[in-house]
Amino acid sequence: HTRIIALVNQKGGVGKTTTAANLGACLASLKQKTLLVDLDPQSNLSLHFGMKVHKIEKSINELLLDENIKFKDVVVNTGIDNLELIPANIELSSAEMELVNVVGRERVLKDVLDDILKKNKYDFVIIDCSPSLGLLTLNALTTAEEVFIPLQAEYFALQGLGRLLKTVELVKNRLNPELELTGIIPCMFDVRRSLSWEVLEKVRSFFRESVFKTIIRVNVNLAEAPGYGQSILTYAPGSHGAKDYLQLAKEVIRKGKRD
Amino acid sequence: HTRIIALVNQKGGVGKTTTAANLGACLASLKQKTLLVDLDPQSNLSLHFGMKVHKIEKSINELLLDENIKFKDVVVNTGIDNLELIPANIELSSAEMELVNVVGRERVLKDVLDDILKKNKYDFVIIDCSPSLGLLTLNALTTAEEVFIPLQAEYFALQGLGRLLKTVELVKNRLNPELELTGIIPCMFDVRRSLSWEVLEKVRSFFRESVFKTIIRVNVNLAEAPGYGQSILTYAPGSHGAKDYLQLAKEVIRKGKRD
Ligand SMILES: Nc1ncnc2c1ncn2[C@@H]1O[C@H](COP(=O)(O)OP(=O)(O)OP(=O)(O)O)[C@@H](O)[C@H]1O
Ligand SMILES: Nc1ncnc2c1ncn2[C@@H]1O[C@H](COP(=O)(O)OP(=O)(O)OP(=O)(O)O)[C@@H](O)[C@H]1O
Ligand SMILES: [Mg+2]
Ligand SMILES: [Mg+2]
Repeated sequence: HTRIIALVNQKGGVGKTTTAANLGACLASLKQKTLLVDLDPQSNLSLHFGMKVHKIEKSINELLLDENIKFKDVVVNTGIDNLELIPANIELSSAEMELVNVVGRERVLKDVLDDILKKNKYDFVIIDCSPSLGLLTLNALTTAEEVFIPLQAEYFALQGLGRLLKTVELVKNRLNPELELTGIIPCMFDVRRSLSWEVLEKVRSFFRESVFKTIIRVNVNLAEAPGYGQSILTYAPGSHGAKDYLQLAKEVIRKGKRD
Repeated sequence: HTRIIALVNQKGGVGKTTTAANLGACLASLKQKTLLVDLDPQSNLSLHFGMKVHKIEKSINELLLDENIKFKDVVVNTGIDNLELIPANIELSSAEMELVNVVGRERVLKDVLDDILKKNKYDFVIIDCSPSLGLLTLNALTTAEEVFIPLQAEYFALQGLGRLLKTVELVKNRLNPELELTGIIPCMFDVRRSLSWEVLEKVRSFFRESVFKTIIRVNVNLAEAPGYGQSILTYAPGSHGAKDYLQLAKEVIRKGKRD
């Protein structure tokens, strides 16, 4: 059974894309066939793997809006075994406007992915979202069976959590009964700051097992890797960043989906 | 003449809100009467000043959509002399959907602010935006005469710059001929990382005088201050964060608008 995971947080810059790229790469290294979906018009996930996004003619945008475009026309290799990507480019920002008047506008991605998974076998699908709770993110939440919330242990990140969980609940009740919050991932964690530990403490006391035990520490290699179009496993395999994301991948496999 | 500034960057988590709050507070401390406008449904700027956003009945949302609501009904005190705020709350996220079908949808904020500035004198208006280039941000760009771009010196932040500048150009040509890019503000700058200096070098060689000389360094006090509802000047007046934002405020006053 394919695990379909949406990485969602409307707070910007908390590590969604970095987690999609590196958790994906680590799952692939553990022999889990993984499909990454870039659902952010900023196309940072596609850039993370060195895609020249302004040159891509067919991407997630065409897959969502044009029935003649097939999965095999858009899916690309990341250069990593067991890891494939459906890239995005800036055209995706117009999709959000175009979807507004489509019947069943929140389910467009789900129909596309259901079709793909009938013919192609993946162990994991990971969807990277933009920092918003708009129509594209709602499509990700309607398609996914699990939500992972990358969270930066800082004040503003904590404030937005309530609204995010309400949205997840609404989607679960109205559009996708399968949807579960599997976990909150502490990202960009600076172990030297008392603020980080204070926020983590609050989150753990409130969300208990829904917080992954693995903490992703701040590590400059994680910020440098995308500049070379590489995952952390290729760019700096011995770094904290690589260790933390490998540990997270193992915990994700072990933990399974909540039911 | 009132300087109207929009803080824009669709990349998330680069320091937009932190700059709005602290640049605002520093300009106010230099006797510049300043109005902050929170145009992000996440309402982080309102939270930064300790507002209980879920309890606010009248905010920027009502000011934009309800003609009976007046400026004096929504403007609040920040507790700092010379610094006032038009707060936001989550209702603002529905405004973006509602504005889609309004005639002249990009000019709604401009009409509101023009009206305010006829009756109230401010030296500066600073508008905080969400991490997107949607309708609310377009309203900010149509209202402002100057754009400041808070930029984190990292790979993804650099990637989005081209698109942001194209959008600014489009708004200038079609909606707001007054609009100028005054400057790029290096934010959350970690002086120990070579990545930071490499990115800054690229930005400076490309944008020359459009990059502020002041660099806002990473400083934990800046991340802690919002948890107490305070600006950096109140929370940690002797910190790097306070020094950097004070220096930025002085440079903003000295530099004036580009023409
Ligand atoms: N653990 C980490 N250590 C150091 N830098 C990190 C780490 N995780 C992410 N970064 C860097 O921090 C910035 C924000 O991360 P990222 O872009 O992944 O966040 P995001 O949530 O996807 O942002 P957006 O909301 O804009 O989509 C990036 O420049 C990234 O390279
Ligand atoms: N110079 C700095 N030093 C340390 N922390 C900072 C600094 N500037 C901002 N921060 C922290 O980094 C995080 C991101 O900053 P901020 O929220 O201001 O960015 P933003 O661009 O407004 O984000 P969004 O795109 O979600 O609106 C916040 O937790 C903030 O407290
Ligand atoms: Mg991202
Ligand atoms: Mg903000």
